Amino acid sequence: MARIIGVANQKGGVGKTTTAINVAASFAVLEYNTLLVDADPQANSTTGVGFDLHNITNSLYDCMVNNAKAEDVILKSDMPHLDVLPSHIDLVGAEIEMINYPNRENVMKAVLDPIKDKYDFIVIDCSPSLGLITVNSLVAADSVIVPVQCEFFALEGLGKLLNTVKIVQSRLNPDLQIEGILMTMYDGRLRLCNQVVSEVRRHFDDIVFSTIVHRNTRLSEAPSVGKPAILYDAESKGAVNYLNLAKEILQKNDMT
Amino acid sequence: MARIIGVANQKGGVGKTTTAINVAASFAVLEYNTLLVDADPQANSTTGVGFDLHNITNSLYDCMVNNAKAEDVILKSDMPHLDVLPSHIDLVGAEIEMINYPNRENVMKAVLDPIKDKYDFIVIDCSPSLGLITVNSLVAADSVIVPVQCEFFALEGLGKLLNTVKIVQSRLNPDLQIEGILMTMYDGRLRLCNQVVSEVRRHFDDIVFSTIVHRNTRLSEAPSVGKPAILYDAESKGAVNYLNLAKEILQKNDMT
Ligand SMILES: Nc1ncnc2c1ncn2[C@@H]1O[C@H](COP(=O)(O)OP(=O)(O)OP(=O)(O)O)[C@@H](O)[C@H]1O
Ligand SMILES: Nc1ncnc2c1ncn2[C@@H]1O[C@H](COP(=O)(O)OP(=O)(O)OP(=O)(O)O)[C@@H](O)[C@H]1O
Ligand SMILES: [Mg+2]
Ligand SMILES: [Mg+2]
Repeated sequence: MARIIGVANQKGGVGKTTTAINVAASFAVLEYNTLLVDADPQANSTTGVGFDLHNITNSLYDCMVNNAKAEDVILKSDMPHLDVLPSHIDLVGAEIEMINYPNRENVMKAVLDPIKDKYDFIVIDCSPSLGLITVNSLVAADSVIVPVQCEFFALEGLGKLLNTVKIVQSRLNPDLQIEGILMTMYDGRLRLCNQVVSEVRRHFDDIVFSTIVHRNTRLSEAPSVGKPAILYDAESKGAVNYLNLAKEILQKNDMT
Repeated sequence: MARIIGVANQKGGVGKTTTAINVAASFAVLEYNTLLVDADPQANSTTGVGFDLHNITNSLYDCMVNNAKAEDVILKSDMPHLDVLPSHIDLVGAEIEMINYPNRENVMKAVLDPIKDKYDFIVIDCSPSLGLITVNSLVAADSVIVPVQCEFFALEGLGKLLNTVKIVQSRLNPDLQIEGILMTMYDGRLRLCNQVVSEVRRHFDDIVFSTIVHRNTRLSEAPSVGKPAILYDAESKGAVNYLNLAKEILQKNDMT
């Protein structure tokens, strides 16, 4: 039975996609069967692991709006143990189309339930919004990773996201946990970075991952060749950070 | 009569807010009457120029959904010649509330029309989405600045945004122009950065600003003290880049 982990933060550019791709790839390298779900119409997770959007005919959109089965849409990536449920720009329209569904917050859960037994982990990459698709991801998820860039605006948005998680827990998914807050793009030479890390630790110490992801150009280069960092440059600081994160999550859930 | 400039890109974290705040502040320093409109429920432009969200009672939400007059909601900032039309988290709900408005794409235009004569420039900071509020901004705008981070994913999203601009031009606002594509967070030492800049120049050379905004920690520190970079550290590379951008826009529009 898969553990479903959402990666969410309405603040843009904080490293949601980079985290989703690389933690999923790290689970796959450790031989856990993993599915990466791209729930962002930008489809960055889909292209970041090497798929060409022109070749994508069916996507998460079809599962959520046209009743397509997830297993008929899922693609095998270049990596063993890593499958992808791709996104498509049509997903932008799904929110409006689903507004009047009777069970509009539970659509993603219904899409993923039939395939939950085939995987150890399902990782969902969310768009920079707290709209209906992100809420669907939080309802389907067992837990959520919150990437937080070591920047002022990212710190500001953290409270709003944790509020949303509380609302989802109280009304839609009481079992939703916080897998952890992940500090991203950390650069130890910058005063602001260190201030933000200590501020987040001060308020949320018990849920901040000990793994910190450093700013590392290999992480931003890797998607341009359609590979997770661990395939692009396994020795890089970024790849090592994400492998450590995967191990920390396994330990925390007594799965090692 | 104000020139209304939207700052938009559905890719998150590319520097929309940083650009909106600092180009608006640069126009104000050059003594052009400027209004900064925060059209993002995250309200980063509002806090980035020093306002405390707890003190914001009326916002753009009230103008768009509750028929409040812009002039009753606008706040004076610490800088002469710079006013702000603040945002609020309620704006998240505005998209759903406006879905059934007869003229749902023209609401922002109707909000700004009555005050257009009081300003030389109105700069609109958009959220990382192509939803109804962003479309409203593009309909109200005379032109749009597209910030593009020197990264792979930002390059990928550019085509989608330019497509959306074309759709808005053909159906809703035929006068909408592209003010320019602005390369942001440029670091000349990184190969990927240089590749992205030359790729954007290759495809869109005629609309790329010659001003490039460099990665500069002063730009990310300034919002934590609620000031535009030009007030926080006028000598900094970031502040100088944005002043040059303002001058480039003035020259382009024969306003110097
Ligand atoms: N640790 C890191 N070091 C260097 N670059 C990084 C790092 N993490 C992410 N990046 C780069 O920063 C940019 C933003 O990251 P990413 O796209 O993963 O964020 P996101 O939260 O998914 O954005 P969006 O809100 O648009 O979905 C990308 O270009 C990515 O390659
Ligand atoms: N040129 C720059 N140099 C250094 N840091 C920058 C620069 N431009 C922006 N930043 C920082 O990068 C982060 C992202 O920028 P910003 O918030 O302006 O992007 P955005 O596109 O408005 O994000 P969102 O999609 O969430 O609205 C912020 O923390 C900001 O302070
Ligand atoms: Mg993303
Ligand atoms: Mg912003």
